[in-house]
Amino acid sequence: IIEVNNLEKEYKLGKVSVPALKGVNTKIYSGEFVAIMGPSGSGKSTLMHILGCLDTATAGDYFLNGEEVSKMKKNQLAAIRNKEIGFVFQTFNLLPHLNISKNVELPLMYAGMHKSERKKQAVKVLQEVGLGNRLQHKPNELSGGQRQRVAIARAIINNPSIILADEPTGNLDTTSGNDILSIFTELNKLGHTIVMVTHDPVVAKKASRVVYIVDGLIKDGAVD
Amino acid sequence: IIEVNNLEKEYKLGKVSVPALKGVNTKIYSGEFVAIMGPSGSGKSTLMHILGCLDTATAGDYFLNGEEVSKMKKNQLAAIRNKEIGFVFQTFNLLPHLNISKNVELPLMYAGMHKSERKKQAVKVLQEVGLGNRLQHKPNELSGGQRQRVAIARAIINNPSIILADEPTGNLDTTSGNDILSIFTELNKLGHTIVMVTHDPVVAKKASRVVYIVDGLIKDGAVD
Ligand SMILES: Nc1ncnc2c1ncn2[C@@H]1O[C@H](COP(=O)(O)OP(=O)(O)OP(=O)(O)O)[C@@H](O)[C@H]1O
Ligand SMILES: Nc1ncnc2c1ncn2[C@@H]1O[C@H](COP(=O)(O)OP(=O)(O)OP(=O)(O)O)[C@@H](O)[C@H]1O
Ligand SMILES: [Mg+2]
Ligand SMILES: [Mg+2]
Repeated sequence: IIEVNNLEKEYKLGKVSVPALKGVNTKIYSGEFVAIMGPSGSGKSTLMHILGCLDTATAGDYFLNGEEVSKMKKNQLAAIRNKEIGFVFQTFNLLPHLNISKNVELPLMYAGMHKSERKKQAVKVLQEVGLGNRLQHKPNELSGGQRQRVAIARAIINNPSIILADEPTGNLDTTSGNDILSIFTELNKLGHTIVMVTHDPVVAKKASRVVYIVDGLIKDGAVD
Repeated sequence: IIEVNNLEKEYKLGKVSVPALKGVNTKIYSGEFVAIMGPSGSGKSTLMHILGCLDTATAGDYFLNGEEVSKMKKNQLAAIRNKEIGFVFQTFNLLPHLNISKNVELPLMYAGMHKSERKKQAVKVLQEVGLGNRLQHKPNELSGGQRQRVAIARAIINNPSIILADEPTGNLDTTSGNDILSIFTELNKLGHTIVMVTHDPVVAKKASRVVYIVDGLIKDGAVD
């Protein structure tokens, strides 16, 4: 379902260039639950953004469901991002001027769902992540872990076939973190493919396998 | 050094009010290393902001070094914030338009330090947190864990007597997290008082004791 070959990503800052990914090769099959681990700054979020069609590689290929992503047109990419991929950002990226119910409805708006049905789905998924009593709050009226849970709710609301979660439990206590993991495990049982960056070895154990990224490359075996 | 009695904090959102702290009593002695744990949304960051003189309580007292904080004048509070307290925010709060070297120099600018000496100190502390090769980067040109480390560097650069760290390792892999903990343990050995919110039981073990906050109140014994 996801195949990257020799993926490279170089950030240019004036004259300096930062090689964040140096030739990553990996395959992720439909229905897998893969954890990605590695040191801070090793390239995990960079890879996730490319997989989520939010950024483009400097070199190498990315095949999504057999199609070469770099050859896709803009509207085709946008359609994939909105319908097939749910993305939980490491920095949440919620809209500050909307309450969390409206924040979470956004993917359903893109899907053309009617207002009353969208609101119903938003309430349902926010209750699922334990925020049913915070529907009117804006993101800056919530705790760090509550914002993280809103980001998770928004990523899963339109039932995407692929969920890309970048450190979804980094701001959560053990119990809330376990609740989120159960949600992901349930979705995985229903056939959703999950790729999750995590720093927590306990969380990584819930995945079917772990991919390690060190200094822009995939390494075999456990590191850290 | 820190004493709060019956501390309450209520957030008002239109007609609704959220009681984030419901009567917190605690004492922290000079030179202690205290971990604060508790479920997401339980009031930890709210307490930290009041301790850091960044927010005021709705009721109750806060004595810092024997002085009643709510009776202090604005300039006295600002002086304490800049000279005596280093704060690591859960959301980092870095200035996006400045590179990390300038971001980290800010507390030294308030202290009136000269430019060349400030720059020297900034480089030293950034090297200490492993970012010596990222000095020219702006916060949005860094990974999540790298931003967290810049926030930590900024909090410790002017050698504050009290360090308040709100989940300082939430975005770090185990190794980087241990490096940060060693920095805090070293500072504690030198006499700095450290209050650290964490969700990680391994991190909490490094503290001399753990305070648990559940639903706006301090609870005895382990929870989660
Ligand atoms: N916009 C950018 N410009 C320049 N360099 C960047 C940019 N974004 C990231 N980098 C660099 O690329 C490298 C990889 O960053 P990335 O965010 O992928 O790391 P990560 O593995 O997600 O780290 P963490 O675990 O800390 O979140 C880092 O060394 C970082 O400094
Ligand atoms: N500005 C605000 N307005 C209204 N309610 C708020 C505001 N800030 C926080 N809250 C609420 O106060 C409660 C405590 O928030 P706080 O940020 O202290 O939690 P926390 O213990 O730090 O949680 P986490 O572990 O998720 O970071 C939460 O239930 C939150 O929804
Ligand atoms: Mg990252
Ligand atoms: Mg918090």
